[in-house]
Amino acid sequence: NVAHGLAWSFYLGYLNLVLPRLEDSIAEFSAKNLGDPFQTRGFRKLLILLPVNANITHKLEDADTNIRFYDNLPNTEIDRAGVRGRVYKHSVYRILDENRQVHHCVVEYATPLLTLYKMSQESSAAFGERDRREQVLLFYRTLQDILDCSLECRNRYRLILLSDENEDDPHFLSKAILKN
Amino acid sequence: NVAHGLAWSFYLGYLNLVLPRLEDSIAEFSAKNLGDPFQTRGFRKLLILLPVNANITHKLEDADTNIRFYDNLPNTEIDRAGVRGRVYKHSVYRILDENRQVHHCVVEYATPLLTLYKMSQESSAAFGERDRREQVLLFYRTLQDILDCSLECRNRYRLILLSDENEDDPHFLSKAILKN
Ligand SMILES: Nc1nc(=O)c2ncn([C@@H]3O[C@@H]4COP(=O)(O)O[C@H]5[C@@H](O)[C@H](n6cnc7c(N)ncnc76)O[C@@H]5COP(=O)(O)O[C@@H]3[C@@H]4O)c2[nH]1
Repeated sequence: NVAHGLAWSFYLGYLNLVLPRLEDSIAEFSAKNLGDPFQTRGFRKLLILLPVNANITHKLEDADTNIRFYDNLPNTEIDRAGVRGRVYKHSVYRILDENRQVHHCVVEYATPLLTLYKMSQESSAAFGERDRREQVLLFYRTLQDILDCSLECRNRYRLILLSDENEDDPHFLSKAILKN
Repeated sequence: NVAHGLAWSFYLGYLNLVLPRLEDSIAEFSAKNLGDPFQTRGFRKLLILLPVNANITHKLEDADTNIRFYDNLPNTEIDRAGVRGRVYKHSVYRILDENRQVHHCVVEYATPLLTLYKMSQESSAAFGERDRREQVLLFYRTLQDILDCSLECRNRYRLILLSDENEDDPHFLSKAILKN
């Protein structure tokens, strides 16, 4: 089961490395940014977006004009498997709510869903569009189970499963993020 | 099958992004480094190490004193799934052969093997040491098949499968790399 391995990979090779450092990263960012954006209306967890159709954009503002890129958190550099100082970073977005108030969030899509999407497009991967949706849900459930048992990652993230029913609402994404 | 998904993830999420840019990256590096290390005895492909026991070190010099970190190739920054300017880089190593000649190589371990290794250590992953070896070999074969069909990646890499029989030779790794 592809999703099972990708969920473990996402946890062991990414979330377990970056989530314990997130608080410090946000603190360092706030120290450098006058009027600490996270102190007013900011959310100090990593928001991880999981669209059920695995339809991922590379720039969140392309999906919703109420979302704007603000800045990146400071880089984390880790020696990994022969790559010296491999860089891990997160992006901070300014998100407008329905009252035009600004919120700052650290948000990104779950990258492994890109793999599921592209596999469903590659005939040689033996993986169709119907498998894809099923695998996204399996990825979500497996990841939930793994993270529920992880002491180091506790309370440092929020998994946001995005259904594809309201995609014609131009502000569907910002609302889904802020609901959390 | 965990290895199947990890091989596709490694190709779709990494090799297919970085291998087409490798030649330019090396050219940019050579332009900045007097006495272009790659012109003398250098290898202009990405050498990807796959130890069958998935035993990966984060710094190659820890595995063999004939290997020394030299420098990193220039960063590549790509907007990926909401992360703005995600950084991709490779490390260049100076490797001594048995005649004490220096060779420069772009080399790294296949990071997904770290996931296989750690899964075999996590009881909740339902994945034992024996599965691990089998999965490394499946990862290798699947990756070979994918890359054989990839026009964009052709001739820009070398997969080096490392058996665990000669691990007591202190220069096993440098010899295995240079044999290629
Ligand atoms: N958002 C995000 N930011 C990151 O920096 C990051 N790094 C990893 N991941 C995701 O975590 C999981 C585990 O990563 P691993 O390194 O074992 O496999 C990685 C790794 O073997 C290789 N790879 C990707 N980016 C790099 C990189 N910069 N340097 C070396 N190898 C890389 O290709 C695999 C798939 O990458 P992604 O498909 O981007 O998703 C990964 C993966 O799902 C990331 N996700």
